[in-house]
Amino acid sequence: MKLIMAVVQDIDSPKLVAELTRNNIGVTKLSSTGGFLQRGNTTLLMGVEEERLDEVLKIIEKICRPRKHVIAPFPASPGETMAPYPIEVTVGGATVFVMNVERFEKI
Amino acid sequence: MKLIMAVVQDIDSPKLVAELTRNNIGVTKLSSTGGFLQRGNTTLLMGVEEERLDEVLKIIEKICRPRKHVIAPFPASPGETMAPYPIEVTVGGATVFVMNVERFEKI
Amino acid sequence: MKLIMAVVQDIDSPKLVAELTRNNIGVTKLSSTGGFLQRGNTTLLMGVEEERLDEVLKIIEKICRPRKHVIAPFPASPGETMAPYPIEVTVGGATVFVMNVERFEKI
Ligand SMILES: Nc1ncnc2c1ncn2[C@@H]1O[C@@H]2COP(=O)(O)O[C@H]3[C@@H](O)[C@H](n4cnc5c(N)ncnc54)O[C@@H]3COP(=O)(O)O[C@H]2[C@H]1O
Ligand SMILES: Nc1ncnc2c1ncn2[C@@H]1O[C@@H]2COP(=O)(O)O[C@H]3[C@@H](O)[C@H](n4cnc5c(N)ncnc54)O[C@@H]3COP(=O)(O)O[C@H]2[C@H]1O
Ligand SMILES: Nc1ncnc2c1ncn2[C@@H]1O[C@@H]2COP(=O)(O)O[C@H]3[C@@H](O)[C@H](n4cnc5c(N)ncnc54)O[C@@H]3COP(=O)(O)O[C@H]2[C@H]1O
Repeated sequence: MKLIMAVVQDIDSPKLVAELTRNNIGVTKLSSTGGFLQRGNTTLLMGVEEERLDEVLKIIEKICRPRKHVIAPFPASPGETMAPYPIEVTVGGATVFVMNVERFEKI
Repeated sequence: MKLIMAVVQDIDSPKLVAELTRNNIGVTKLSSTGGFLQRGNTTLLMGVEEERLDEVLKIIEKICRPRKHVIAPFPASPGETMAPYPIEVTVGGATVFVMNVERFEKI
Repeated sequence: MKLIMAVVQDIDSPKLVAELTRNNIGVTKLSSTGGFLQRGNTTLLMGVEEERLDEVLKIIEKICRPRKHVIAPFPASPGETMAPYPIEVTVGGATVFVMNVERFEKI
């Protein structure tokens, strides 16, 4: 059993969760916030048998798309000089961590 | 040190957290949502010394009970045919992942 | 790649996230609750290359401070005798778990 933790954009989460459920993949959703943009995103936890790992990564890839966000520059600390124009940041479709599960129990 | 991530039903969480605390087990609570039922549940994080792992799993087993939920069927996508009657889903007491902690620090 | 899960006090989280971002460390923030004090705290997820692990732990150490909280004693179960006076609890700066990431993907 592997545990996948995937940080995805809020806008892709409903479709991704529906597709995972349709394929009988267990998933738990956590609301989260991106450190850099300070905007809401979604962290999904999926316990997956090792032989289905690639299938799940393909589903994530199919549904989660990178998007460009235009942000007004913000000073990290007061007095820091800011760019006088908005900057463009590309937010990836998903940031995915796969960890080993030593023991899995359904109680 | 092992990290236990347990997804439990909201209704069992207060009693479980109190019992863990009474037994000097550290625990952090995260609000979460089930992928299938789209209902709130609770994800607990517990860093536990390896020799106390079985004790903690027994406490979870003692307090977390499976329950039947009756749900009105919902279409995964518009136009999909729905069962004309409510369906019964059994939600387990806890879904538990145990992972190895390579390094543990109290700062 | 290692995944750091750090439970920190809410009051230190903004400064810590800003410092991590300034140092190009990716971070995702989850709102959480302490099991014992039942107060809000913050759980940070950081995927970090192994050679930057010590650097990140030093940043956490620099910013997260232990603090004394005075709490009115609360009965774990009704009828339990309570201390007749408030008690002092020291909450540490950070509780840090480091786990191995078997696979890391940016989609
Ligand atoms: N110090 C910095 N300087 C300049 N640009 C920066 C930056 N930090 C992040 N960015 C950019 O901003 C996007 C949003 O980052 P945020 O931290 O809000 O939201 C992140 C964060 O919540 C999570 N994430 C990414 N890498 C992570 C890591 N190593 N550990 C934990 N969470 C991570 O995934 C979300 C999307 O990340 P993604 O890389 O696709 O997209 C990132 C990246 O393109
Ligand atoms: N492998 C895994 N990875 C990550 N999180 C996991 C997981 N397995 C379970 N969970 C978490 O635990 C909750 C309870 O799961 P349980 O299997 O007891 O109880 C489940 C199961 O009996 C049923 N169920 C789940 N997915 C289904 C599906 N695709 N088809 C039919 N029934 C499903 O509905 C109940 C509630 O599911 P829901 O998703 O709302 O809520 C789930 C989910 O939040
Ligand atoms: N092994 C572990 N696994 C998962 N999460 C963990 C953990 N150890 C600590 N945490 C998380 O870190 C927070 C701060 O813990 P710390 O040990 O610094 O500070 C603790 C500790 O000094 C004290 N404390 C905790 N449990 C206690 C108990 N059973 N009896 C007496 N004092 C306790 O109260 C402070 C606040 O605890 P609280 O639970 O509200 O909040 C905890 C909890 O959210």
